[in-house]
Amino acid sequence: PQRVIALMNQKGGVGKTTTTVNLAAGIARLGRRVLVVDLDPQAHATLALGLDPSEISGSMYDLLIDPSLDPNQVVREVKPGLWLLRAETDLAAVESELAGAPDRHGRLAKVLARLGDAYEFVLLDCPPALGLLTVSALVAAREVLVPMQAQFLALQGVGKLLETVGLVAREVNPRLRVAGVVLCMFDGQTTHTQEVLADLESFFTEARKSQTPWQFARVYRPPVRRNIKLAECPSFGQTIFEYAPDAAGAKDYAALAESVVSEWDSR
Amino acid sequence: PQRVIALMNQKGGVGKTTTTVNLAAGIARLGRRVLVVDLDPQAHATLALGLDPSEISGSMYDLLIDPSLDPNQVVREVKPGLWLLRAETDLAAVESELAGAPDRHGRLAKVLARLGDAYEFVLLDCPPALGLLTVSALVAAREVLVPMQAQFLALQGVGKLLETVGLVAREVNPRLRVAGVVLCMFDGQTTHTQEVLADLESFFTEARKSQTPWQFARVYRPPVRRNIKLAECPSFGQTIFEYAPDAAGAKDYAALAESVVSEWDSR
Ligand SMILES: Nc1ncnc2c1ncn2[C@@H]1O[C@H](COP(=O)(O)OP(=O)(O)OP(=O)(O)O)[C@@H](O)[C@H]1O
Ligand SMILES: Nc1ncnc2c1ncn2[C@@H]1O[C@H](COP(=O)(O)OP(=O)(O)OP(=O)(O)O)[C@@H](O)[C@H]1O
Ligand SMILES: [Mg+2]
Ligand SMILES: [Mg+2]
Repeated sequence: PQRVIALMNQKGGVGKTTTTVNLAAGIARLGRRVLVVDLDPQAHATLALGLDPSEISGSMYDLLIDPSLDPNQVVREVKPGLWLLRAETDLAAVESELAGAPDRHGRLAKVLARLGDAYEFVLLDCPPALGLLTVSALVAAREVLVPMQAQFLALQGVGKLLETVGLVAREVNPRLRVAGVVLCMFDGQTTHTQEVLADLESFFTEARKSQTPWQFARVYRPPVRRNIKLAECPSFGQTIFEYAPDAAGAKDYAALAESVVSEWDSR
Repeated sequence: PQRVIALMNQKGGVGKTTTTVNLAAGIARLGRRVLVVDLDPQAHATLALGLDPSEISGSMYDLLIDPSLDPNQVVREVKPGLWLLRAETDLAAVESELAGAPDRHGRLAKVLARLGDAYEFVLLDCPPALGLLTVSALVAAREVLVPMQAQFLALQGVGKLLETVGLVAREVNPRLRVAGVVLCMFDGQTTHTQEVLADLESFFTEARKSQTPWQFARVYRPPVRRNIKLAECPSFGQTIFEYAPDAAGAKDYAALAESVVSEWDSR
């Protein structure tokens, strides 16, 4: 069995890619096989894992456009124990190119199915939008993690996000669940942040009474603190554990990886 | 004559709205009449200026859909000397609703033309995308400011951004110019940030030799430092000058407003 998680948030720059890459690295450090699937035409996860985005050698785009291709030929081990199904900028065209195709939302799920159980953890890095690529991720995934910032304006987008998750769960993927929120770039010092955190917590407490995909969602602890090392390591194509293993960012993503793995093992 | 500036960056969460709102407030503080045009279906500028996004009383959406409406009836003075042409979530539909209309990219320009010279400074807050709303802003504006972070992944999107500006300049708006970059959430302490800043500076130095809309673009100084007060004040519907007039965020946006006004006066 596989834990397949979509990291989604239509808001830009909230920590989706940083979380996908470093959570995956944390999982690999715990000795578990993990696949990162880069679904963003910006290809930032691909870049952050050390690949040259202009070197075209088979990518997510090809697999979505031509379902007869074998994804096992495209996936590469980019760090020890960490595999990548890369993106490239052509992916920006996939929405319009597949606009007519009736099976367009299900193609990613089929690609993952062809990879079988080779990877125990699969993390899908979504673009900042609620279009075809993100919806495909929600169709293919079993769970959702929402990276976000503990800021007032960040709360505004959550409703729309959950509406989309609810829609996919009702129409296509009834087993889809929101595992929870990962607070990124956390600046715990202020009343403001604490208030936003409290808002989120009470929202999830209320949700327990609901029959929604986020009924058992939670805020993952500890939050991931703001740490400049996390912004630097992508420019070297390194994960935080390679670049600055003693940094706060490494500690926080190691802790998140522990949570994600242990709650899976004890399910 | 009017200084009409589009604040654009297709990347999300980089400081477009925070800069639009607080630069506008800084300009109003200097005694100049300023209009904020909220072009984002998220309506964050509208929210940050104290309006209730669910209170529908005429908005950007209506003016784009029905060019016979008078924008003077929709614009409101929301702070002393600061007017707002508000957005609301319906704006998300405008791209598909106007998809067939041949004049769709020019409608915003016509709306602004109907407001005449009532406002000396007009700031257009763009959504995180390069779609109809952003392109309309580039057609309507005379200049572009690019809020961005001094981070590696942020640099990756600049090429695409300038490509879009160049396209609009060639096809529709030959007088469009990129005034420059506003560095937001600046964390000046590290080598990384200094390197990204140096990259940007040398890019603009090179651009002097070009015949592009960004030939005379520059990095505005000082950068706007990361300051939690700037993240807090939207939740009170206040600008930084109302909420925390002595904070670093207020100083930095006051300095930016000085630059934007004085370079206009001395043109
Ligand atoms: N905890 C952190 N501390 C400091 N910087 C961070 C942290 N997390 C992310 N960043 C930086 O913030 C920026 C945005 O993060 P990231 O790219 O992960 O967001 P995203 O949600 O994937 O963005 P997009 O919507 O463009 O895909 C990046 O430059 C990243 O390096
Ligand atoms: N200098 C700063 N210091 C601290 N927080 C900031 C600063 N500038 C912006 N922020 C916060 O960062 C978040 C993103 O900023 P903002 O909304 O201005 O970006 P944006 O580019 O308009 O985003 P979007 O792409 O969603 O429109 C907001 O929560 C904002 O309050
Ligand atoms: Mg990303
Ligand atoms: Mg904004």
